[in-house]
Amino acid sequence: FEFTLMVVGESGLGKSTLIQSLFLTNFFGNKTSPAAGERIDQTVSIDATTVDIEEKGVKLRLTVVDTPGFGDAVNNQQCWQPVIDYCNEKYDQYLRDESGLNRRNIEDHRVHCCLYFINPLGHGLKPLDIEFMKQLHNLVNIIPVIAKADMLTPKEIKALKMKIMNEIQENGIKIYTGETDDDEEDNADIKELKEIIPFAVVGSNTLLEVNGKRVRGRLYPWGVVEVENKDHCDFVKLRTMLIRTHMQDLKDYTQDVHYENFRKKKLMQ
Amino acid sequence: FEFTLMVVGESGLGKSTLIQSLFLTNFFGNKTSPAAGERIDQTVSIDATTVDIEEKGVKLRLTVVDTPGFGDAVNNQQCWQPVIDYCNEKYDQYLRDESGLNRRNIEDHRVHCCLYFINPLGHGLKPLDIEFMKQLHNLVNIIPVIAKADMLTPKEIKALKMKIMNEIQENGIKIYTGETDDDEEDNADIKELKEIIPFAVVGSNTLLEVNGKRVRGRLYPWGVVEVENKDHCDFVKLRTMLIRTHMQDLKDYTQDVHYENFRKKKLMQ
Ligand SMILES: Nc1nc2c(ncn2[C@@H]2O[C@H](COP(=O)(O)OP(=O)(O)O)[C@@H](O)[C@H]2O)c(=O)[nH]1
Ligand SMILES: Nc1nc2c(ncn2[C@@H]2O[C@H](COP(=O)(O)OP(=O)(O)O)[C@@H](O)[C@H]2O)c(=O)[nH]1
Repeated sequence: FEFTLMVVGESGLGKSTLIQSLFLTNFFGNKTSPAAGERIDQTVSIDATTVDIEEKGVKLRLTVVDTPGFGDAVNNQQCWQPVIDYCNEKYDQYLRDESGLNRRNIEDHRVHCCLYFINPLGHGLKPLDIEFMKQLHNLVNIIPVIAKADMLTPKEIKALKMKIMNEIQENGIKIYTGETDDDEEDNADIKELKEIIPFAVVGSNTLLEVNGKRVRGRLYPWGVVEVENKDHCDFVKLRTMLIRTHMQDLKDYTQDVHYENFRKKKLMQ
Repeated sequence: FEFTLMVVGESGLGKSTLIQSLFLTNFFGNKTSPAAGERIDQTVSIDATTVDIEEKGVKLRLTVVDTPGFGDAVNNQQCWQPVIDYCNEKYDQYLRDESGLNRRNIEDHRVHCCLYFINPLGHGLKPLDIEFMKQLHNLVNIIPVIAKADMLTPKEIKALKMKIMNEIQENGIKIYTGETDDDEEDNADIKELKEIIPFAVVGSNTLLEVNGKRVRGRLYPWGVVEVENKDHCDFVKLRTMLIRTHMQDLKDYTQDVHYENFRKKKLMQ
């Protein structure tokens, strides 16, 4: 089973920590963030790392595509272009493989899901967030997450989610909500997902002891944030959707909608 | 007693909340943040609000200069220029008043202190932070603060402060540390300040009850962050320095160093 997950967001939003919390594997190795002075004209690079992991007895070849440099410069004009190029390159490659002789063993390197990390600090989406999602929503499944949600009170999370969803609607952005046309029997799940998105996540690779239990969390002078506590954040719900209930659907939707979109455009040229 | 405090940092860093927590007065009124879509080409505006307040029996005419739009656009090139222009305008005005007939009643609108809000999310200073401070450190007293410090554990705060101070030193940036040449007797205070800067602050205008006491704080499912608790953040230390111990020194340093700098350059033209 192959799956490619792309991770996009400015540096420091806890992306590597979250990926490691989700898959319990360190995908980003020992990254060294360049000094701020060097990042002034930095461009976006695309780094793909593939690891074979096992999830509930299922062997999974997971590729995580990181996008260091995204949103970090003083001038972020067009910083989404390398991401668009990467997705198109993978579609191009798949199209060639599909039309080739050895069709039975095609490797699927297409991006099946893009986790877009939203900065929890602002008053909603930034211009860059809107621009990115508009440029990519017809190219790849986008799941927006509110990063480092432990800096928001429950009231603030609720208000921010509403604001973000309104801005997404107003800008005609289509994000992945796990909804498909033939979803009669899935209605309860879909409805629940639509109410949670964007997922307010907290990640941690630190093990702490709380009430005699070992939990992943963040220790503050005023309390412990438990990553897997549903009252503390949506980490468990994101993990469930991504790995347990919707992994196949994310691949199907990529194949049936985004890739088809690409094929049509390509063949009409 | 007049004092002008400028507040700089991207929107959402808790600037208005912190100013209100410091002076218990709402300087920013009911601001409406423009929708993200409108902020793409937004420029920086400079808004000054003056309020007469009383601090420990001392009447203070406090002007807070806000800089909405700073760092919020997709392209933030030169977004510090309006701030530089504003500071120079005030120096220009003072120079003219000083050379005029009515010298006894000069109003001092010069910026005595610039609180620069650093985003706690990143891995240190951003290119924009460095550029801003380099452009303004010879023009105005800069006091850097780490905004929304309740999203960092004590260990992370310590590491971030060290990283920021290293980056400030490496870039030859001069920030205000309350240190003057004739500081023999102040050594203990100065030393303490130098170890705390940048102040890791948390602000709140919500009153909560903790152990029977009413405190300003933020209520999370995992605990309460108390703004005035020294174990929780440096809010009290910043307030003490700004309002109690160093307000006069900030004005003196502006007059004796920054303004003199300006005067020399102006007279040599
Ligand atoms: N407050 C908070 N901090 C986090 C969270 N996840 C990670 N961090 C911290 O944020 C810093 C940067 O995390 P990292 O995963 O390297 O961010 P990345 O640059 O987006 O990959 C580290 O100090 C982490 O401990 C979170 O959910 N909440
Ligand atoms: N986590 C955290 N949130 C804060 C803090 N101060 C303010 N906020 C919240 O951040 C949001 C934006 O605050 P605001 O003062 O309007 O930010 P400004 O745009 O920089 O003026 C509000 O929801 C505040 O309640 C803080 O110290 N920590």
